[in-house]
Amino acid sequence: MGKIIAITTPKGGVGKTTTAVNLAIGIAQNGKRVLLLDLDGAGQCAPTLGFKSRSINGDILDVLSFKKSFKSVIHKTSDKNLDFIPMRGLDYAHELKLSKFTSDELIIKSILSDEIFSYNYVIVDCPPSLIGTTTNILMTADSTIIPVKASRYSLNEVVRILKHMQLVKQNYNSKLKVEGILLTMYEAHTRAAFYTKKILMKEFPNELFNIVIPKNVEVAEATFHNKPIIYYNPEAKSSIAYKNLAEEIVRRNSIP
Amino acid sequence: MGKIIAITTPKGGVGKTTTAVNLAIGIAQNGKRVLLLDLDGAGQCAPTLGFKSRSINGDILDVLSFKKSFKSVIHKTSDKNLDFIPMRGLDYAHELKLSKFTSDELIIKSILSDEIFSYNYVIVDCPPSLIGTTTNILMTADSTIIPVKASRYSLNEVVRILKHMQLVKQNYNSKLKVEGILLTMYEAHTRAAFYTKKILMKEFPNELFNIVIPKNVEVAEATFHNKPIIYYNPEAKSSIAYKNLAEEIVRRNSIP
Ligand SMILES: Nc1ncnc2c1ncn2[C@@H]1O[C@H](COP(=O)(O)OP(=O)(O)OP(=O)(O)O)[C@@H](O)[C@H]1O
Ligand SMILES: Nc1ncnc2c1ncn2[C@@H]1O[C@H](COP(=O)(O)OP(=O)(O)OP(=O)(O)O)[C@@H](O)[C@H]1O
Ligand SMILES: [Mg+2]
Ligand SMILES: [Mg+2]
Repeated sequence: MGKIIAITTPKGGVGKTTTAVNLAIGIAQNGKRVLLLDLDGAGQCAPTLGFKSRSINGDILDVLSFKKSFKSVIHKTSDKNLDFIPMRGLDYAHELKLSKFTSDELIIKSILSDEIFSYNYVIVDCPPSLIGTTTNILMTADSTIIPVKASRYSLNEVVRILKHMQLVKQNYNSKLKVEGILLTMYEAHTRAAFYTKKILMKEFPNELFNIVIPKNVEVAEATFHNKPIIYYNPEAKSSIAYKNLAEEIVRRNSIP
Repeated sequence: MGKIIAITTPKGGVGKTTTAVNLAIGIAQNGKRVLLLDLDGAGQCAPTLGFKSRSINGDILDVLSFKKSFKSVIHKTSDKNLDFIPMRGLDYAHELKLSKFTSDELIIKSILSDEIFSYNYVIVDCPPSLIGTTTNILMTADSTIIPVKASRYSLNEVVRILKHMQLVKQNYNSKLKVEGILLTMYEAHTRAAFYTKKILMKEFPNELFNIVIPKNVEVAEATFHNKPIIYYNPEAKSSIAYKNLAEEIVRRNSIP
């Protein structure tokens, strides 16, 4: 049964999509079968993997509206170990539709069940929100990765998502746990970075990944070439960090 | 009648809150009466202005639930020209409640009307979303400022919010226009910045502000001191840029 890891925090712009795509690739490069699932209406995983809108034939919203089967919206990628379920960039009407579907917290869990057996990992990109698809995936996920960009705002949101995970764990999904808190776009020389790391090491020492994703201007540059950093420049420090993170996750979850 | 300017884009983490708070202060420093309204459930304007949760006595959710009047949730700040309506950091249940209230797009417009006459400007911080409070405020706003952090992701979301604004303008709020597209946390030496500026100058030459908010590590640092950058370090390049932006907005809107 595939391990479902949701990349989530209600804080915007901290590297959820960047982490979801690069980690999924990193784990696939370790020989594991991975499904990347985009649950954010902005649909930014697709351009990151080089998918143009005409090469997308169906997304999770089609499955929720019973227009397509789950299997039919699984797209192959250039990596034989990585499959992908996109989300097209939703306009207002479709965002409303998605919001209405997912006000039932168990709807995504109900459509996922059988199909994901053939994957070792399902990596899920979440929108910057607590409600909607985020809660839906928490109902069935094994764990979460919580990205944090150095600032008090990001830290405040760690508390918000952890409280919510506690609620979901106690009432619906007892297996849910934190895979780890991940420092992203980290600028080690700044005070904000120093304060953030210090607070996380004090309050969440067991959850904080040792691996840190450094800030690297090429990550944003890569978005103009429709490539994730791990393909755009495999030697970039953040690519190496994502590969190390992938190995760490695979190692932890392979222990008999 | 106060001019309502919404700071909005569905893209997360591009400086909506930072812009809303610092611009509101900048305009107040120009002698104008300003109301800062936080419509993001994360409620990050309050800590930025140094408000602890115990000094918040009511927010917009209280008004929407008919627990408090609009007037009663207006908080005074250290600046006599700046008043503030906070949002407490919402837990899941309250985010759901807010989402249900605001599925009626005209609810916020209906509670705003009379009260805002005494302000010259109402600056509104929006969540990273198209639906909910964002659409509500677009129904009654005069204009929007769309922050953009240099990346293809941010640019894709500019298209999404502009399309949505067009829909709102045609069907509900004919006065709605773009106050400007604002480059934030701008690192002029990077390719991503070069590409982003080039594309915006080509596609939205009339909307793109000449004023650019430079990246400045002290902005995130200031969040640990519960101060906006304009108070934390008034001489920082981004503080000066926000002051210039405030002067530009006041100048444009004072023309007889
Ligand atoms: N390590 C990094 N170094 C520099 N820039 C980065 C890094 N990781 C991500 N970025 C850039 O920061 C921005 C935010 O990242 P991303 O969009 O992945 O965050 P997100 O949390 O998914 O945002 P949203 O809340 O909008 O979904 C993007 O422009 C991305 O290119
Ligand atoms: N000019 C700047 N230079 C450096 N850092 C900045 C700048 N402006 C904002 N930041 C930092 O970038 C992060 C994102 O900014 P902010 O939270 O204001 O964005 P937002 O669009 O409101 O995010 P959200 O989508 O979560 O509401 C914050 O940590 C903030 O401190
Ligand atoms: Mg994202
Ligand atoms: Mg914000």
